Amino acid sequence: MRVWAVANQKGGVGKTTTAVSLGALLARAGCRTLLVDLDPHGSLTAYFGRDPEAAGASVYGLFVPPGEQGAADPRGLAVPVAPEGLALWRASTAMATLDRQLGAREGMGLVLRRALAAVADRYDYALLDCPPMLGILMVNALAACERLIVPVQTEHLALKGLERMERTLAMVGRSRRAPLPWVIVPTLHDRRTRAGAQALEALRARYGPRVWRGVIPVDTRFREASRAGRALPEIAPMARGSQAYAALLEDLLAGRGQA
Amino acid sequence: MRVWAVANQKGGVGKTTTAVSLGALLARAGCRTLLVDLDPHGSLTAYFGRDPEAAGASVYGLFVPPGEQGAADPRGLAVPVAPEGLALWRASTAMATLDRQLGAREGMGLVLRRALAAVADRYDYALLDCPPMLGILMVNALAACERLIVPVQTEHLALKGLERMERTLAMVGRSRRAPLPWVIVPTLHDRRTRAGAQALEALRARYGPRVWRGVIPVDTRFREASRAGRALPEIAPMARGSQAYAALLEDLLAGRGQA
Ligand SMILES: Nc1ncnc2c1ncn2[C@@H]1O[C@H](COP(=O)(O)OP(=O)(O)OP(=O)(O)O)[C@@H](O)[C@H]1O
Ligand SMILES: Nc1ncnc2c1ncn2[C@@H]1O[C@H](COP(=O)(O)OP(=O)(O)OP(=O)(O)O)[C@@H](O)[C@H]1O
Ligand SMILES: [Mg+2]
Ligand SMILES: [Mg+2]
Repeated sequence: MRVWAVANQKGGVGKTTTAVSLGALLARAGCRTLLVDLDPHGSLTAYFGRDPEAAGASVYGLFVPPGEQGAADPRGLAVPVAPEGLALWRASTAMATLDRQLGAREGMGLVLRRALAAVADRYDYALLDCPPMLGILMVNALAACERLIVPVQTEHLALKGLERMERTLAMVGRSRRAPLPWVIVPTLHDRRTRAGAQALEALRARYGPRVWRGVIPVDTRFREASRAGRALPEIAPMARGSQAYAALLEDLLAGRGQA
Repeated sequence: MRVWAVANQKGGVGKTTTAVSLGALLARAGCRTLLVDLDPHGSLTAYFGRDPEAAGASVYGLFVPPGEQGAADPRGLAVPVAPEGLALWRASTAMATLDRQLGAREGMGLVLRRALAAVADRYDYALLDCPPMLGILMVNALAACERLIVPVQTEHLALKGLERMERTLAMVGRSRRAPLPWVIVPTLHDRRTRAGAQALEALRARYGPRVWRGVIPVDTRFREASRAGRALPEIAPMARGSQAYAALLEDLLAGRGQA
């Protein structure tokens, strides 16, 4: 099983949209794919019509010691979502308390990695959707994944935030055995504005081959898809947004376009 | 001093843009205004060209007990930003560790409220920019403010997230003396799309008078303003985005348009 994380501490840059879109494309290509919602706000969970406040098993239960009340067995956590071949580990709002509860306790950074190892035979890919905050959940994702996808809006402030992300990765990277390959994906790109083109140029100039060679354009059909609770590549594979994510997936699978 | 917080656990909905725009409008109207960056990612701090990773006093220091290394005196924290009459309490990335450090320690929810009380004679308004995560920093903001502004993108998923925000407020509200008045501000509204109009209608149908009567339209000039490190109402007061925030401020000051 290949584990990819999608993360950026900046909010609203297309993390969840990226996880949903790539997940659906992988499932349509016949790969058994698991989506994991690590955001206590539960955007990915809500996207597929499930309630992050409902009772029942969620990623939160993975952080409860086995045998205790509320502990979750990773083998019984997945719920099927559309399209066929795609499954989801739900988030719950209780996850917002994890940082406070676990505090500085040792060894809580590998919970997710161990849980994913327990289901590694069932899936070909696992995509981790991270919250917009550096905390225990993002640390778990960075420790569990073998590749990181960083969506970045092509606008000036977002570039400044990326430098901080880079330092976070260096910090977390020290506790991994091998450096974590990561790719920057320009998202919400608006061709019509000068500011968008300038930001994209600055991104390529600053990060070179680490930036994917394409862009994910602004496509209002993403909103229609989220309203329908379906991935855009599933309901409109020829839409501009779907085509862009399909091109990204092709490059990721071919190992192109990232350092 | 009037204290307003700007919060939404959903990322990228225009929280920072709202704080910057209202702050600049208040300063231009002659009100002494303090902006407080509560986001460890430091978007508001970076907006005004300051580095959230730089050493030096920041909001983090308010959570360090007085007398200890790194403690900050609220009276010495503000840095002036443009336009004249606007000041900033900087964020630092170290704030991302506060939840883990403070854990379940009692009484850490009133740190900000006490710090703002120490400077209440110096400002007419304080605007608190919250991170996209329910943690100790947002809890402090909700305990310190007397009014809450919740920017909501006019798209379907954002509406689902608002129900969770409503429950969070009810939860936090129990520890306040008086219920917290809050207003929903539709942001990033795109008149051209059907999905935008439908989401706005659904928002008004569901939340009625709690939704501000206007909308903040998508305006690409916000990006140009952030590139220049200036508030849009300061550099282009006649731009659509500036006019919308000016109309919002007028209603907020007149007590109109919110329950
Ligand atoms: N390429 C795109 N074109 C148009 N709209 C998009 C695009 N990508 C994402 N969106 C929209 O932008 C908003 C933010 O996207 P999304 O929720 O995926 O970001 P996020 O980074 O996961 O946010 P958060 O920080 O809250 O987790 C959503 O309304 C989504 O529908
Ligand atoms: N009305 C608008 N029109 C066009 N662009 C906007 C508008 N409001 C905000 N933006 C842009 O959208 C992006 C997100 O805005 P902003 O950073 O203010 O959101 P936020 O809610 O503070 O995000 P975070 O969750 O990361 O704190 C920024 O690039 C900003 O320039
Ligand atoms: Mg998300
Ligand atoms: Mg912000």
